[in-house]
Parts: sequence; structure tokens; C-alpha cells
Amino acid sequence: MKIWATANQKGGVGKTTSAVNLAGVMQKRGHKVLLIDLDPHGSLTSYFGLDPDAIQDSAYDLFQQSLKKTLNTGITIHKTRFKGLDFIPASSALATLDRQLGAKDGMGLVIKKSLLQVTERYDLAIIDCPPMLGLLMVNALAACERLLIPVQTEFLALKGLERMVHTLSMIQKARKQEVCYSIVPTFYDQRLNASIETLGTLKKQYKETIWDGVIPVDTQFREASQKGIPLTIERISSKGGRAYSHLLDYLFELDEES
Amino acid sequence: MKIWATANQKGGVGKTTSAVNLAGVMQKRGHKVLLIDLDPHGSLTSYFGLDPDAIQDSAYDLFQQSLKKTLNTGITIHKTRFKGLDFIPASSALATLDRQLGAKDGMGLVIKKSLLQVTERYDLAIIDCPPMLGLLMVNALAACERLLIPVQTEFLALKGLERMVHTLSMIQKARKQEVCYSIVPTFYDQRLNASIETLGTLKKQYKETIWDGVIPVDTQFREASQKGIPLTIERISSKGGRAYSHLLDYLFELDEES
Ligand SMILES: Nc1ncnc2c1ncn2[C@@H]1O[C@H](COP(=O)(O)OP(=O)(O)OP(=O)(O)O)[C@@H](O)[C@H]1O
Ligand SMILES: Nc1ncnc2c1ncn2[C@@H]1O[C@H](COP(=O)(O)OP(=O)(O)OP(=O)(O)O)[C@@H](O)[C@H]1O
Ligand SMILES: [Mg+2]
Ligand SMILES: [Mg+2]
Repeated sequence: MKIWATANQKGGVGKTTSAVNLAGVMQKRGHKVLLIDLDPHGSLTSYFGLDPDAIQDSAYDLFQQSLKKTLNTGITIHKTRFKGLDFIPASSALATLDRQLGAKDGMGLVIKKSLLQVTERYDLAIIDCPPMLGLLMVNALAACERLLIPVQTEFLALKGLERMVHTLSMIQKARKQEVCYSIVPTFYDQRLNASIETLGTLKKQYKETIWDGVIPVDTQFREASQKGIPLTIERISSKGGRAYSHLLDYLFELDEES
Repeated sequence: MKIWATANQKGGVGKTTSAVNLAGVMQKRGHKVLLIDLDPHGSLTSYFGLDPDAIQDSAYDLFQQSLKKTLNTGITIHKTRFKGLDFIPASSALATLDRQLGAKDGMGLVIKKSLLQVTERYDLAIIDCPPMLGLLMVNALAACERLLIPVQTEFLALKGLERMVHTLSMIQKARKQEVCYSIVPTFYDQRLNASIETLGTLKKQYKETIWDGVIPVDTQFREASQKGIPLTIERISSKGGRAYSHLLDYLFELDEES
């Protein structure tokens, strides 16, 4: 099983949209894919019709089991109505973990250890992160082999990305672990100078790690989330759907090379 | 001095854009306004040309001074190039506060106490929050008289808002404090069903607290952030500029009534 994560401290850049739509492409191609929602706000969980405030079995339980060193009764995985696409929902209680466990040792590997139980059952797992640098993102970094960083093609996003990449390398040094990362330009609008110029700067500054395509602005993403169907499942031929399909091909090629 | 805050756990809904552009309207009308950036990611700080990683005097120092109980040497306020519009920048170190201070008593009033020093100098202060429920948002809630909740007019945003309002009332009960809140519909796109329907639902569910206008989708917001000039200062007659000008009028009227 491949393990990817989508992360960026900046909010609203397309982390959840990327996780959901890449999973959609995998499902459409007949693969088995697991999504993990580590965002206490639970956009991915709401997308598939569950309520992060009322959820019983969620990613939060994985942390509680690890804390109480109870025998891990096994992760509870929820099914979606799309065959082969399952998920581990978020609970709003995840928001308390930093205060409770932030300084405790060993809590950075909870997700990595939990996913070991399901490596045989899925081809790909994608972890969706909240927009903050904390225990939840550290867990996703430790668990994944590739980190996807969606970056909105607008000026302020550049500043935030430098910091993000800087923080990543610090965490990696401390963990003596090598995580590959890929920068995914999102909300690309070819009518906007801000978008065109930012993309140019991103390609120069991150030559090796940036994807050579873009996720365009596409209003159908919002319409799709209203129906709870990933755009790549509902209409793979849409602008946004095609872009995520190309992104998946690129990422698989990249994994093959490394 | 009036004190407002912009908050929502959902990322990318227009918290920073609202704070910056409401401040822009105030500046254009000749008032004195102070912005406070409590987001460790520091979009507002980057907007005005400073680097949250390299900043000397920031909102983080207010927490450190309170922790060490050192005589508060006074907040350091930075000027922007817009006369009458000043700000207290964020430092990326704010991200460590939840782990360091989360459970300590009395750390919820740091910002409220700090702002007491400047009430004579400004007509309005607006606090920009990070997209998470934690110590920083609790500080903003305790300090403000009115909370602005930008809500993207899309389906998933509805789910998140219910949780947000629920969390607010819990915090208020614990603090025995009444904070008025106003819901501000953002990214409104009249061509989209998802947008029109969500706005309809929002108006029904939050009749008393929702603003009767909308902030439309306007590509000029991104162009403005590239130049570091609030759209309401650069071009108040733009779609987005006019909308924030109307919002400010509405909020001032609301404050008069209560
Ligand atoms: N390429 C796109 N074009 C247009 N709208 C998009 C695009 N990608 C995402 N969106 C919309 O933008 C909003 C934000 O996207 P999303 O929730 O995926 O971002 P996020 O980074 O996961 O946010 P958060 O920081 O809250 O986790 C959603 O309403 C989504 O439907
Ligand atoms: N009404 C709008 N129309 C079009 N673009 C907008 C609008 N409001 C904000 N934007 C753009 O959307 C992006 C997100 O806005 P902003 O950073 O203000 O959200 P936020 O809620 O502060 O995000 P965060 O959760 O990271 O703090 C920015 O690039 C901004 O320029
Ligand atoms: Mg998300
Ligand atoms: Mg912001």
C-alpha cells in the first residue's frame, strides 16, 4: 500500500479536494483506496455524510488506544457508497490532542502504526491534514512516503510555502527520515496576472518538486461537494476531473522512479 | 475603541481578506484602525510585507510577557504605508502556544489585557484568527465585542458553521460572557446552484445573525494581495470593495442598536 498525505498550514488551498479527487480517480480505475481524515473540522468526513461531532469510531480513537496502551482493537473503517473507496473519519475531539499529548513521546507514530494493519487491503491510502503545524500533521508526515502540498497560485501562498518546506526539513532532520514532497499548484486561473506570475515563480523556485501541470479553478468542485460525490467520479471529463487524473498518473510515475 | 475578530475553523473562507478590507474602508474614511494577526501562518503579516519567521516584536511576545509576568513593556505596533492603519504582526512561534500554555489558567485573557493599553489610540481593532479552535481563538473571543464569521457559500461550509456556533456558545457559557456574532457569506457566485442554495439555507437557519448582503467572488482580491494593498483602499468601487464597504456600514449600525 502506498501512503500519501495532503498538507499545508494555509487554509482553503485544496487539501481535502485533492485527497477526495485523487481517491476518486483510483476508485474509478478499480483500485482500493483508503482516506484518513485528521482534520478536527472534518471536511472530508462531512463530504461523505458523517458528522465529526457525533462520530463513534474515528481517528481520535487511534490516539486514545495508543495512550491507554490498550490492545488495539483494530481500526474501524467506514465504507462510502463508492465500491473500493473507504475512509477513517475525523472527530472534532481531535482538536484537543495537541494540548493533551503535544509534549508526550511516541505520539508521533500513532497513525503510522495503525496503518500497518491495513497495508494488505488497499492500494493507496491518503491522509488529509488540518491547516496547522501540530501533532496531527507530524503523524501524517511520519506515516506517509509522499507529501502532497497543494499551493494556491496567488502571491501570499508563496510566502507560506517557503515556511512550510522549511518546517518539513526540520521535522525530517529530527526524525532522520526522508519524505518526498510534491507541490501541486491549485486554483489556477489563466485570466489572472497574479496566478500566471505566481506559477512562474513557483516553477523557478521549486523546479525539482513541482508538478508540471495545474489544478484549474473549476466551479464544479463546489457543486460536487454539495452532492457528496468526488468530481473525478461524477465527471472525470470536467476540467477539474481531468487535472486530478493527470496528477495521479504523474505521482505514480514519480513513485516508480524513486 | 471597538474590538472585532474574524474567526472560522474552516480554512480559506476569507478571514484575513475580511479583516484587511474592513480595515481598508476605515482607513479610507479617515479613521484609525489596528489589525492584530494571531495566525501562526501569518497571512496578514505577509500581506503587509513582514515575515512571520523573522519578526522581532509580535503578538507572540504578548504571551511570553504574560507568562513571565514581566512588566509589560508595552506592545510594539508596526505601521503600514497607509496612514492610520497599524498592525501587530504574527510570529510563526504562535504555533507552539497551545502545547506550551494550553492548560494553564489565565492565558485566555492575554490579548484582552494587552489591547487595554491602546483603546485611546484607535477607533477599531480587528483580530484575525487561525483556522483552528485553540488558545489563540479563545483569546480573540475573550477580547472582542463582536465576532465576524466568514462562511463560504458552499455546502460543506454549512456543516462546519453549526459546529462553530455550537463551540462558541460553549465557550461563552464557561466564560459567562456575551459575544455578538455576525455571519458573513463570502465567495458568493450567483451562477452556481451550490452558492444560491447554501445562501438560502444560511438565511433560514441564522435569520437573526446573518448579514443581509454577500461578499461576491472577485478575482481582484488576489490581485490586490499581490500588491499588498487592500482592495477597499486600491479600488473601493470594485465589486469586492463595495461589498466590504456595505458590510462595515451594517456592522456599525448593529453596534449602535445593541
Ligand atoms: N480547483 C478548484 N477550483 C474551485 N474551487 C475549488 C478548487 N479546489 C477546491 N475548491 C473549493 O474551495 C474550497 C476549499 O477547498 P478545500 O476545502 O479542499 O481546501 P482545504 O485546503 O482542504 O481547506 P482547509 O484548510 O479548511 O482544510 C471548497 O469549497 C472547494 O470546493
Ligand atoms: N470574495 C473573494 N473572492 C475571490 N477570492 C477571494 C475572496 N475572498 C478571499 N479570496 C482569496 O481567497 C484566498 C483565501 O482567503 P483568505 O486567506 O482571506 O482566507 P482565510 O480564511 O483567512 O484563510 P486561512 O484559513 O488560511 O486563515 C486568498 O487568496 C484570497 O485572496
Ligand atoms: Mg481540508
Ligand atoms: Mg487567514
